[in-house]
Amino acid sequence: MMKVFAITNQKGGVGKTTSAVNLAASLAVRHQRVLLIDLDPQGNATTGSGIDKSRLPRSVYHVLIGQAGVLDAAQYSPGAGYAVLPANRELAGAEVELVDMPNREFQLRRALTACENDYDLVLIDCPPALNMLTVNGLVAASKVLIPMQCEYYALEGLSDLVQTIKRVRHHLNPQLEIEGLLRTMFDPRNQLAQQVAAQLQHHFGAKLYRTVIPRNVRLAEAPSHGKAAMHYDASSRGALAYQDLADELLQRLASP
Amino acid sequence: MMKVFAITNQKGGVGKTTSAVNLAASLAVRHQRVLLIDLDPQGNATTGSGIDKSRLPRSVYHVLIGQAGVLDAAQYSPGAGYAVLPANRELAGAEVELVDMPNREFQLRRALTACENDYDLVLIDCPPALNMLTVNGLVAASKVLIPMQCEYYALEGLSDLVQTIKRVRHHLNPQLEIEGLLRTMFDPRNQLAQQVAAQLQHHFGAKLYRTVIPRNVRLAEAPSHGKAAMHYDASSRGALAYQDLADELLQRLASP
Ligand SMILES: Nc1ncnc2c1ncn2[C@@H]1O[C@H](COP(=O)(O)OP(=O)(O)OP(=O)(O)O)[C@@H](O)[C@H]1O
Ligand SMILES: Nc1ncnc2c1ncn2[C@@H]1O[C@H](COP(=O)(O)OP(=O)(O)OP(=O)(O)O)[C@@H](O)[C@H]1O
Ligand SMILES: [Mg+2]
Ligand SMILES: [Mg+2]
Repeated sequence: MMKVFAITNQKGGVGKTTSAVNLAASLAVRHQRVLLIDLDPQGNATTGSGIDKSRLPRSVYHVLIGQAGVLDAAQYSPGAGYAVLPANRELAGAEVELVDMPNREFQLRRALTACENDYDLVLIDCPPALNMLTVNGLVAASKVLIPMQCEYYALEGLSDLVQTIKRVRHHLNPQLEIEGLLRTMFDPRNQLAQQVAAQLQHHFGAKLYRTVIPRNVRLAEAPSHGKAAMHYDASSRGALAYQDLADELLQRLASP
Repeated sequence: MMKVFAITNQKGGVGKTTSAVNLAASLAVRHQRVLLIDLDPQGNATTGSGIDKSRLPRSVYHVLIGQAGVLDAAQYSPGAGYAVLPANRELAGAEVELVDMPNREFQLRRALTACENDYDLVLIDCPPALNMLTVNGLVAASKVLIPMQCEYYALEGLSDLVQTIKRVRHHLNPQLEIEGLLRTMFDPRNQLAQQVAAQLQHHFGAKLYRTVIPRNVRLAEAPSHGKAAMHYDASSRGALAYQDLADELLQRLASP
C-alpha cells in the first residue's frame, strides 16, 4: 500500500526541501521504491537531486493540468535510486490555471492513483505558502511531516498550518493526519531553540520525531553537487541524522 | 520625496522580515518617518514589531481591496517610532480576490499616493513567493532590496527573481531598480558562504551592500519580544549591523 507524505510548512527556509531530498535518499537505500514530488516552482528538490530543471521534457506542471501522467514525467535521481517528479518556474502558472478547474484540489491525487503499484513511498516537497499547490499536496497525502526550525516565527506559524490541515481533512481528505514534527537545524546550545522545542514537546508529544536534525554545513553544501548529504559526505552528522529519521519513519509505519 | 523599497526574495527564510523590521527601527532613530508594510499573510513583520495580529481592526488586506486607506489601517510599533501597515492570515484571501480586479497590480501603489507627504521611507516586507502580493510590492516600489543567504538554493533562485524584476519594470513600473543585495546570516568561517559571496560580488559588484549581517542569535530572539534587536539588545552584533545598514542606505539615497 503506497504511503504518501506531504512535507510542508508555510514558514520559509525551515528545511522542507533538505528533509525531502535526504529522506528520499535514505529510504531508497532501505529498499523502498520512492517517488519525490517537487511541488515548488523554485525547483530546489529537482536540482538538489541532480536533475537539470531547465531541460525538463515533462514536469509536475503537466501532470497537474492533466497533460501528462506521473510515470511519463518522472526521472531518476542519478546514483540515488529514487524517482523525482520534477518542477521548474513553469509550475507557478499552475496556481492560476488550477483556480478555474473543477476538482482543482484533487489533480495530484488523481494522477497518483495510476502509480499505486509503482512506489512504496511518495514524498511531496511543498512551497512556503498555504496555496493551491500545497492544498494539492495535502489532498494527495495521507500523512503530513512538518519540518520545524525551533525559532519564534516558525512557532508562530504553526497554528495557521494546523488549522489548514484540519480544514483540508474536514472538507477534502478525511484520512489526512499529522504524522510528525521534525526539529531541523537544531543547535542545542541555543536557549531559544530549547524553549521552542519544549513547547513543541508540550503541544505535540509523541508526534515529535525522536530524531533531531542538527545544524550541519554538509547539508547546505550537498545541493550544489546535486546530491543528498549521504552521497556527498556519508559520515557527516547531517547525513546520519536523516538515516536515523528514515529508520524512525519506517518503524512508525510498521507498527502504527 | 517618499522613497519606497520592496524587500523581497522568493527563497524562504533568507532574512526578509528580520531585515525589514530592524531596518525600520534603525531608520526611525535617524529621524526618518518610516512606514513598514507587511505584505505576507504570515504576519511576521506585524508581530515582530509588537503588534497583535489577531486584533487588527484594519489591515493591509482592506487597503488592497480598496476598503481602507493606508493611514486608517496603519498602527505605531510601540516604542520603536515607526508605523506598520499590519497583516494577518486574512491577506491570503487578497491573492485570489486581486486576480479578477482591473489594475490588480497597482492596488498598493495607488493606496500609497494618498500618503506621499506622511512618510520619508516605506519598506515593504514581501512573502516568499513571486505572486500577486509580491508583484503589488514591486509595482509600488522604486527600489528593491534583496536579502541573500549565501547558500546554494538562495543563489539558484536569484535569476528567477531578477527576471521577475525585469518583467515588472518592462510592463508595469519603469522606475523599478535593484538598489542592493544584502548578505544575511553570514558566517565568514563557512567556505560555502564565501564562495557564494564571491559570486554575488562578481555578478552584482557595487549593488552588493558593504554592510554584511552576521548570524547572531539576538536577531532570532528579539521577535519573541515583539521588538527589533536594537530595542532588545542594542549592543549585539546583529543590532549594530542593521544600524550600519541604515547609514549605508541613507548615504546611497543622499548621493545617488
Ligand atoms: N540541518 C541543516 N543544517 C545546515 N543547513 C541547512 C540544514 N537544513 C537546511 N539547511 C540549509 O538552509 C537553507 C534552507 O533549507 P531549505 O531550502 O531546505 O528549506 P525550505 O523550507 O525548503 O525553504 P523554502 O521555504 O524556500 O522552500 C538551505 O540553504 C539549506 O541548504
Ligand atoms: N542574521 C541572523 N542571525 C540569526 N538568525 C536570523 C538572522 N536573520 C534572521 N534570523 C532568523 O532566521 C529565521 C528566518 O528569518 P526571517 O523570518 O526574517 O526570513 P524571511 O525571509 O522573512 O522568511 P519567510 O520566507 O518565511 O518570509 C527567523 O527565525 C529569524 O529570526
Ligand atoms: Mg524548499
Ligand atoms: Mg518573512
